Amino acid sequence: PARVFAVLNQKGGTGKTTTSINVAAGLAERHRRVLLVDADPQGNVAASLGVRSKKSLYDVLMNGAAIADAVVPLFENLDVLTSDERLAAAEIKLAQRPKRAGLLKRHIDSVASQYDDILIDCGPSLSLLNQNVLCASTSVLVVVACDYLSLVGVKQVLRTIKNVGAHLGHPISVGAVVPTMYDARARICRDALDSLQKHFGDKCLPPVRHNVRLKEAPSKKKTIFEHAPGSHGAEDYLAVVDALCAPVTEE
Amino acid sequence: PARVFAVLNQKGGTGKTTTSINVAAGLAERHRRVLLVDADPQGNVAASLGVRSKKSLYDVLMNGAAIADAVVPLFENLDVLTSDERLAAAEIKLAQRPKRAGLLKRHIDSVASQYDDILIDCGPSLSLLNQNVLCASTSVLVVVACDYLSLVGVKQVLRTIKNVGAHLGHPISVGAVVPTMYDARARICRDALDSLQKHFGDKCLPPVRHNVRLKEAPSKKKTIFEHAPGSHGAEDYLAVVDALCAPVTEE
Ligand SMILES: Nc1ncnc2c1ncn2[C@@H]1O[C@H](COP(=O)(O)OP(=O)(O)OP(=O)(O)O)[C@@H](O)[C@H]1O
Ligand SMILES: Nc1ncnc2c1ncn2[C@@H]1O[C@H](COP(=O)(O)OP(=O)(O)OP(=O)(O)O)[C@@H](O)[C@H]1O
Ligand SMILES: [Mg+2]
Ligand SMILES: [Mg+2]
Repeated sequence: PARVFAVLNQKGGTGKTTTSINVAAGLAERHRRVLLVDADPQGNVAASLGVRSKKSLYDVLMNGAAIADAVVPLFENLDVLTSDERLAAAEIKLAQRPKRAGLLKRHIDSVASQYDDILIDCGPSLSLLNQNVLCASTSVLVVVACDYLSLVGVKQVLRTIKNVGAHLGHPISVGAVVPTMYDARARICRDALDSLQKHFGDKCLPPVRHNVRLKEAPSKKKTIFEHAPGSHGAEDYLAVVDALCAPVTEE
Repeated sequence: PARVFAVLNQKGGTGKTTTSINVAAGLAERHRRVLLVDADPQGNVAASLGVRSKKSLYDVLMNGAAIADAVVPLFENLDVLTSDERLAAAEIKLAQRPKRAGLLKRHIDSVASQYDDILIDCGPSLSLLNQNVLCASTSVLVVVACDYLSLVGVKQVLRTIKNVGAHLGHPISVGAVVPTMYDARARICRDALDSLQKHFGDKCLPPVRHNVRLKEAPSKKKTIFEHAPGSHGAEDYLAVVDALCAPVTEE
């Protein structure tokens, strides 16, 4: 069955969407069948790839649309399920439903056999919607910018993951930590990476360097591999994909 | 009465907390009496300044504590009202209260006479909590990183501001736009700044340059003025403070 990764950190701007898009594209290039789901009401996956879709995750969760009717085939081996602002209203609606925690999981499970990997890009929060995502996932990709406040945020993410296991009966663990915005010249970045490697060992993947091509790619509606295949950004995301293709420990 | 600024952008990592802290400190140095409120469950204001407090915004909103009992005096002319992860639960609780939109405003109005400026650091979302903040504010400081996805997010922020005026009967406008993470060498940054200046005219303040000292300051629990007074970061935030001390247009 499919591996389902929640791409999460409630700290904003750590590179979750950039990681989701480029890792999904990289896995698809390695002939894995990939579904990229946007669970953030900002809808940055669609904005970054220039994808338009009549139905989004909101229609799946709130109006009972089938995922198969809402996905957009982007490349060979890569389908995208977009989101939009309506998803922000899902949070209040989820609060009122009894079996709310398992809503997304039921939909993800119904398509899991068609994919090898499913990546779910999360918005910067620890909302009910993101708890729903955690309940639908088999492991978590924690994306951490190499700076102090992002590092502080990791403790909260780990607590949330533990709570989902304890209170919602869905044991889930960190599959990998992706350090981003790394600049070897800055001591603050070296210290942050040190601390992540000490804490997570092999689960801490090689860092993605700060690279202006990664900032440019969304404005061109391209992945980093299309926009700047020879850049540090492309090189570093291929290393992340390599690490995820090797046997990933899922405790 | 006090000017109340909501420091907002639902896009994550644009520099809202960095701006809130350093603008609050800069205004206090100019002898304005300032209250800095953290309305983000991440609690990054307290984490960045090393402030510990028994009571936080959660106690004020949910347990009826008075703001005066929860604030921590940080420097001369600067008080801080911190937040913590309990605030995440306030979202669901707010959804169940009838007069929820005006809850924070009632508390802010009760202390407004003691301050010249109140800055409220918002988390990266368009939640009920942030609508509460907008209802308590006299204008909005929109903090936008000079990149494509942040620019895309500004449209959503403007729509939200318009909705608060229309649906919650609290007309509020953009007081100023603060461009951050600016790197003049990168075309994507120059284009982003151009577009902000074209759209917002005088309300678009001079940009805050990308500066590693700003990344370091939170790890030292200092403002940029204490950590690196001669840095670009300190210079640029003083320019923002200057612009805010000049007569600000509040339509
Ligand atoms: N390694 C990098 N080097 C330089 N810029 C980067 C890098 N990774 C991402 N960016 C840029 O930084 C900004 C933030 O990245 P992104 O939007 O992916 O973060 P996010 O965690 O998804 O944000 P949010 O919390 O709002 O969902 C974007 O403009 C992106 O292009
Ligand atoms: N001009 C700048 N140059 C370099 N780094 C910066 C700059 N401004 C902020 N930073 C760093 O970028 C990171 C994100 O900034 P910050 O946390 O203030 O953003 P935010 O909008 O408050 O994030 P969130 O959406 O999570 O609340 C922090 O590590 C901060 O130190
Ligand atoms: Mg994102
Ligand atoms: Mg912040």
